[in-house]
Amino acid sequence: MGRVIAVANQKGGVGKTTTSINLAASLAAAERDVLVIDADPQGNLTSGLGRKKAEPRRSLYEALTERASVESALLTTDIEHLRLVPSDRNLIGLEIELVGEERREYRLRESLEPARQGYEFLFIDCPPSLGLLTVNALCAADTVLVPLQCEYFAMEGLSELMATLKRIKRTLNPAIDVEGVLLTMVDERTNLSQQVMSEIREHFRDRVFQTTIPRSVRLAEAPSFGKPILLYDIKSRGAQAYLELAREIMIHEEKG
Amino acid sequence: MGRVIAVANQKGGVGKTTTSINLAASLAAAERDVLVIDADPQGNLTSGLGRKKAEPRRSLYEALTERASVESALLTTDIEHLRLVPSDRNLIGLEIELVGEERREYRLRESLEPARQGYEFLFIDCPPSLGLLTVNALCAADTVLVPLQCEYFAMEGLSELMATLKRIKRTLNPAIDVEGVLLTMVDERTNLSQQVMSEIREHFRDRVFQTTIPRSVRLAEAPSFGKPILLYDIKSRGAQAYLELAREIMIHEEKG
Ligand SMILES: Nc1ncnc2c1ncn2[C@@H]1O[C@H](COP(=O)(O)OP(=O)(O)OP(=O)(O)O)[C@@H](O)[C@H]1O
Ligand SMILES: Nc1ncnc2c1ncn2[C@@H]1O[C@H](COP(=O)(O)OP(=O)(O)OP(=O)(O)O)[C@@H](O)[C@H]1O
Ligand SMILES: [Mg+2]
Ligand SMILES: [Mg+2]
Repeated sequence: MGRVIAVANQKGGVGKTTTSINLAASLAAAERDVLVIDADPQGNLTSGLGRKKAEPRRSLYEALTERASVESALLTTDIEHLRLVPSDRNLIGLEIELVGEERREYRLRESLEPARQGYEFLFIDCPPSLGLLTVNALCAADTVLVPLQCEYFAMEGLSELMATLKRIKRTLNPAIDVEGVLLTMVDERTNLSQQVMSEIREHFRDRVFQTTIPRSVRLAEAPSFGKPILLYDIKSRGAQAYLELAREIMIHEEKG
Repeated sequence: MGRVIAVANQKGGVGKTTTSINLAASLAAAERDVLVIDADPQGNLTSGLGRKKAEPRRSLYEALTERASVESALLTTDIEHLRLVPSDRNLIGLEIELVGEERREYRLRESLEPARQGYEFLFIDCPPSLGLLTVNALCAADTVLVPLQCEYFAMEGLSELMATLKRIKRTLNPAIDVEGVLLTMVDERTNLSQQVMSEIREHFRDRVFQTTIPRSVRLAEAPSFGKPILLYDIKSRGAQAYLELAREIMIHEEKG
């Protein structure tokens, strides 16, 4: 049974999509079977993996509204062991469309159920909000990976996110746990990064990944070529950091 | 009659809040009367101006749900000519609470109406989504200022934002116009920034501000002291850039 990991943080621009793309690609490069799901109407994960929005096709929107399996909307990617469920701009209206519907928080969980045994890891890229799409991801997930930019506004949102997780664990998904907090866009030279990093490590202790992701412009360039960083520039610090993170997750997995 | 400017972009982390705080503070330093409204449940604008969430008080949430004037929730700030309408986490549920309500898109416009003549500029900081809060801001606004990070994912979202603006202009607010696209977090040294900047200037021509905002860690440090950049470090490149932007907007204002 594959592990479902939601990549979530309501603060915008902290590296959710960059982490989903590059962690999934790094695990697939290690020959693990991986599925990534784009639950953000912006569709950055979909285009970051080279699938422009132009083609008319099925997406996560159809799977959720038709209560169908996500397998009905699968796409291949440039990486052998990596499959993608693309996003669609119609996801914007889902929250209103499902008002009043029974079990609307479990739509994604039900659509993922038939697909889980085909993959070892399933990542869900969340939008920057705590609305129905993110709640669906947190109800479908075994764990949540929280990318965190080492800056003040990102720190501020963390307590809100943790409070939401507690509420979800109490009411909708008792099994959910924190996979880890990932420090992203780290610029070792600034005091701000150092200060935030030490505060986070003190507060979250062993729930913070050892691996940190440095600020590296190559990571921001790769999506314009529709490629994960390991296909764009494997020698870059960004690529090495995500390969290291994949190793850390696989070791943690083996320990059980 | 004051000008209402929505600061909007559904892409996360592009500098909406940083621009709202520092542009408003720079105009207030030039003795213009300015009101900033925090329409993002994250409340970064509120805390970035030194008003922690702890105090029990009225917020934008009460003004919108009670159909009261925003003046019923006003706070002072460290800057004489700058007033604030704070956010509240209850704003997260507004979209669901107002489902089916007549004219739900105009709540903010109606709450701002009585306050407009007291200010020359009124800025609305939007959340990273195109949901009801941002639609309310776009229905209340005379113009929209679009902060844009010079990176691929931010570029991708621009066409979606412009399509939404056209739809709002056609159906809900025929008077809305683009104040300008502001290039933020510009790192002159990278090809990516140069490439994105030239594409944007070609596409948007005179609707792109001459002023650009450089990446400057001082801008990211200032919010942890609850201060706009001009009170935290007036000599920094970030402070100078926002003062220059304020001048550009005031000159544009005088030309009519
Ligand atoms: N480590 C890094 N170094 C440099 N740039 C980065 C890094 N990680 C992400 N970026 C860039 O920063 C921007 C924000 O990252 P990304 O889009 O992945 O964040 P997000 O949390 O998914 O945003 P949103 O909240 O809009 O979904 C993107 O332009 C991305 O290319
Ligand atoms: N020019 C700049 N140079 C360096 N850091 C900046 C700059 N502008 C903003 N920042 C920092 O980048 C992060 C994102 O900026 P900000 O929070 O203002 O964006 P936003 O668009 O309001 O995000 P959200 O989508 O979550 O509302 C913040 O930590 C902020 O302090
Ligand atoms: Mg994203
Ligand atoms: Mg903001």
